[in-house]
Amino acid sequence: LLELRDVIKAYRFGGGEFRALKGVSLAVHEGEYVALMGPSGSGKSTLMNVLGLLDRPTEGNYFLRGRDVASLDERERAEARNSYIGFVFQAFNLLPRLDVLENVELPLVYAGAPAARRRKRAVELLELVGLGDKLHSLPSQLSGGQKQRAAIARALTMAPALLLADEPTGNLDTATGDEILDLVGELHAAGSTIMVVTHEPDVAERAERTVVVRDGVIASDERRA
Amino acid sequence: LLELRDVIKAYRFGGGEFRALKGVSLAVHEGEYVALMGPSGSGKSTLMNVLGLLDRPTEGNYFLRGRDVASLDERERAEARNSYIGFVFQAFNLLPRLDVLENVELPLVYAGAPAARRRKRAVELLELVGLGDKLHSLPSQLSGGQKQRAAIARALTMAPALLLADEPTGNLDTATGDEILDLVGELHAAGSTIMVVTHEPDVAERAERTVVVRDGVIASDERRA
Ligand SMILES: Nc1ncnc2c1ncn2[C@@H]1O[C@H](COP(=O)(O)OP(=O)(O)OP(=O)(O)O)[C@@H](O)[C@H]1O
Ligand SMILES: Nc1ncnc2c1ncn2[C@@H]1O[C@H](COP(=O)(O)OP(=O)(O)OP(=O)(O)O)[C@@H](O)[C@H]1O
Ligand SMILES: [Mg+2]
Ligand SMILES: [Mg+2]
Repeated sequence: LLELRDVIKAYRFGGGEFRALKGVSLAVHEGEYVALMGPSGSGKSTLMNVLGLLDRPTEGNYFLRGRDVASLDERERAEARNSYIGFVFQAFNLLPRLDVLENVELPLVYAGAPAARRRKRAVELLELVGLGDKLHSLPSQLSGGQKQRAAIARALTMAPALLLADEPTGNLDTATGDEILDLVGELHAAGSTIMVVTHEPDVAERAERTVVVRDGVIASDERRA
Repeated sequence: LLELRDVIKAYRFGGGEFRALKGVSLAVHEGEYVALMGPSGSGKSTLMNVLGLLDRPTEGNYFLRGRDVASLDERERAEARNSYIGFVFQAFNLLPRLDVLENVELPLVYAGAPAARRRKRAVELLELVGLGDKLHSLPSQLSGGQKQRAAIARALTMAPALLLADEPTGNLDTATGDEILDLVGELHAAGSTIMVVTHEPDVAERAERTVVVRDGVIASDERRA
């Protein structure tokens, strides 16, 4: 489904350049469930942003469904992001002036889904993540873990073929986190490809493959026996 | 050191009222190390905000060092917050236009510390949390866990008598998280009172007492044998 070849991501600022990714090569097949781990600051979110078409490699290539993303124009990139990629951000990125329901409906709005169907789907997901009583709350009225769950519900609305989740249970107690991971497991069972950044071994256990990043490179890549 | 008596915290909005704390009573002695756990949305951050003088109870009383905080004026509240309370926010709350070093120096600036001493102390803490190479980065240039560590360093600059940390290791890998908890342990050994909100049993293990919050009330309060 996706392949990174010798990807470098450098940030330029002030007097110099900082390389967050220093030559990453990675291939993920359709339907795989991959956990991405590694120390704080090692490049995991940067890698996820490249995979999710939110950022471009400085050098190297990213092939998504066989096409080099460098050849896609802005409209094609946006279409890919909206139609088959679901992204859960480490900092949630909910829109502050929309209520929870409107935030979660957003991907369906972009997809042109009819209002009644869109609402039904969004409400269904919000109930699955335990936010059925917060539909009309604003993000500022939510706890940290509630914002995280709203971000997860938003990413799941389109049942995306590729789910990229950046530390989706970091602000959740174990029981709530398990419920979320069960939902991710159902999406996986339906055929989706899953990549989850996590610091917790229990969360990584649910994946069939663990990739460890360290200082901008892939340090290990192991499949579960 | 601190005592909550029948504290209620209600948020009013739209058509009604939501009670995040529904009658909480809690006493913490000087030098105690308390872990605060409970499901997402149960009221932990709300409780921490009341303890840290960032929010006021709707009903009930909060006695800090024997004084009812309702009797303190705004200047006295600010002084207490700046002089002996260190707060690590669940969402970090770094100031976006200040670099990491300036962010961490802020409590020392409020305390009127001389510039050279303030810089030395801030740099020392940033090196202890592994951000020695990020002194002049802006928060937007940091990873999630790096922002978290900057927020921790800022809370520790004044070696506060009361440290309130809201999920301080949620975005950190185990090794980095352990280093941070070791620093907290040193502050505790020096006599400070520590309250840490956490979802992780390993983190709670370091405390001598665990308080569990559920749906706005204290469900259990146990001391380690
Ligand atoms: N400004 C507000 N207006 C309305 N409700 C609020 C507001 N702030 C918080 N709440 C509600 O209060 C409850 C408790 O929130 P709090 O942030 O204390 O939870 P928490 O235990 O810290 O959760 P988490 O583990 O997810 O961080 C939640 O249901 C939340 O939606
Ligand atoms: N805009 C930027 N400018 C400069 N450096 C940046 C920028 N964005 C990220 N970095 C740096 O790139 C490195 C990797 O960041 P990234 O967010 O990918 O780490 P991470 O593995 O997700 O960490 P964490 O586990 O703490 O979330 C960090 O050292 C960070 O400071
Ligand atoms: Mg990250
Ligand atoms: Mg909270």
